[in-house]
Amino acid sequence: AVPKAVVSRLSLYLRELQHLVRDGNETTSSTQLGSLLGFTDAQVRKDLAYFGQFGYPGIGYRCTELIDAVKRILGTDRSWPVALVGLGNLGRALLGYRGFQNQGFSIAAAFDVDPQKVGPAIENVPTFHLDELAAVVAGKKIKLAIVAVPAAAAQEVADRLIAAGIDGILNFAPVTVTAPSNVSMVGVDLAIELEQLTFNVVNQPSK
Amino acid sequence: AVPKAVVSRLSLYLRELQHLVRDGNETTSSTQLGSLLGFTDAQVRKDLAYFGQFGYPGIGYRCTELIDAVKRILGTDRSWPVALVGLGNLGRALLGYRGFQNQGFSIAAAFDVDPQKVGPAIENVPTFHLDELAAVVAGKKIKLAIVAVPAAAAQEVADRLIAAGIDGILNFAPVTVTAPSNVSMVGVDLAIELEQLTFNVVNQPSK
Ligand SMILES: NC(=O)c1ccc[n+]([C@@H]2O[C@H](COP(=O)([O-])OP(=O)(O)OC[C@H]3O[C@@H](n4cnc5c(N)ncnc54)[C@H](O)[C@@H]3O)[C@@H](O)[C@H]2O)c1
Ligand SMILES: NC(=O)c1ccc[n+]([C@@H]2O[C@H](COP(=O)([O-])OP(=O)(O)OC[C@H]3O[C@@H](n4cnc5c(N)ncnc54)[C@H](O)[C@@H]3O)[C@@H](O)[C@H]2O)c1
Repeated sequence: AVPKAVVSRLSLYLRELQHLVRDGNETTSSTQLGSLLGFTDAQVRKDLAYFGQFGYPGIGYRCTELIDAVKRILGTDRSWPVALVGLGNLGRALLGYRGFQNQGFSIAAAFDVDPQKVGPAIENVPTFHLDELAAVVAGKKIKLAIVAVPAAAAQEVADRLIAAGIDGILNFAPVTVTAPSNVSMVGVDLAIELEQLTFNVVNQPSK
Repeated sequence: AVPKAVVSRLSLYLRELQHLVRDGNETTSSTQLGSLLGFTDAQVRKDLAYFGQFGYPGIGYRCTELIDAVKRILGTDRSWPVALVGLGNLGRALLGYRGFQNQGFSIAAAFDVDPQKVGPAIENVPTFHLDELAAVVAGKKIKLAIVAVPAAAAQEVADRLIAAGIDGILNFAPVTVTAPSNVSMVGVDLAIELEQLTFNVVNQPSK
C-alpha cells in the first residue's frame, strides 16, 4: 500500500508543477521540484518511483507530461461531482472555496436538515433536504461526499451516504466515523495543522 | 530536520493514546497503536525514535507518560492563545470548533475589516478591527495566528501579523504567503484531502 504521506506529497508536486508551467517552464528536475517544496531530490524520486518512471535522461521531467501522470495517479484526470452535507459555517465556506474547482472537484449538491437552509441555490449549488439524498446522489452519479455536520449526526449521515452509493467521504466532524472497507473515509482535524505549527515554533531559533 | 509526515503522525498517536486512556488502558504497544491507525509497529517505533526512548521492556508504553512526552514534542504541553483573522464563513466555523480546545489551543481574539463583523464577541471570543491587531496581539501575548481572509488580502495580513510578533501562521487562503525564515508558515488546502480520497477510490476494488 502506498503511504498516505506519499499521496499528499504527490498533491504538492502537482501544484508546484502547475505553478512551473504557468511561469513558462517546460521541464524541471527532482532537485528543483523538491527544493521549491522543501524536500530532497531523493524524496521526490522515491515518491514517484512507486508509480513508474517519468524522467528523461539529460532532460529531467517534462512538466505537462508529469502533471498528466500525477493527475492520473491521484484520480483527478477526470472531474468529480461532490455531495456536501451540512450547510453551517463550515459547509458554506467549503461551498465557496475555489480551490476545489482548480483540481476538478465541484460540489454538485448540498444537503441539510434545517428547512431554512435548503431551497435557494448557494454559490450556484442546488440545495436539498437530506431526505432527497439518495435520489440526488443517484441522479447526479455522485461518488464523493463531504460531511460538515455536528458530531452527533456524523455517523448517521455517513451511513445514509454509503447507502446512497458514495465511495469516499471526507469527514470534518470531530468523531471517528466507521465505514465498510470498500468505502474510503478520510477525517480532517485542523488542530493537527496547528500542532505542526507549534512543533515548528518550539523547535526553531527564537526571533 | 524531522519530516512533516512524522510530526503529523505524532498528532495521530496523541489522539489515539487519549482514546486508549479514556477507554481505561494504562499501557499500549507500538503494534496496538499502529494497528488502530493503520500503521506498522515499525513505523510507530521509527517515528518515536526521532525524539527518544519511550518504551519499557516487557510493558510497552505507559499511555499517560507517552501522552505527556508527545505533547512536549509537539509543543502542546502548554496552552496557546491564537489570533484569527477573517470572520467570514471559514473564520466563524473555526471560531466554533471545539477540537482546538481539546489540544490546548484557544482563539483569544478575532479580527476583520468589515465593521459589521467586529464588536460583539462571537462564541465568547472578542472581536476587533484589524487596526487593533498589534495592540491586542502584544497585550494577550499571542504567538500563533490563523489567516482566513480572501487571497488578495492574505500576504498583507500575514505581514501585519509578523510585525505584531506572531511566530507561526496557519494560512487557509489559496495563495502562497511568504514569511521570514524564523516564522513558521503552514498552508492548508482542503482539495489535497479530496485527492487522498480520489486516490483511494480509484485504487480500491469497486463495490
Ligand atoms: N475538522 C475540523 O478541523 C473542523 C473545523 C471546524 C468545524 N468542524 C466541524 O464541522 C462541523 C460543522 O461545523 P459548523 O461550524 O459548520 O457547524 P454549524 O452548527 O454551523 O453547522 C452544522 C450544520 O449541519 C446541519 N445538520 C445537523 N444535522 C444534520 C443532518 N443530520 N444532516 C444534514 N445536516 C445536518 C445543521 O442544520 C447545520 O446547518 C462540526 O462537526 C464541527 O465540529 C471541524
Ligand atoms: N484552504 C482551504 O481548503 C479553504 C477552504 C475554504 C475556504 N478557504 C479560503 O479561506 C478564505 C476565507 O473563506 P470564506 O469562505 O470564509 O470567505 P468570506 O468571504 O466568507 O470571508 C472572508 C472574511 O475576511 C474578511 N477580510 C477581508 N479582507 C480582510 C483583511 N485585510 N483583514 C481582515 N479581514 C479581512 C472579510 O471581511 C470577510 O469577513 C478564502 O481565502 C478562501 O479561499 C480555504
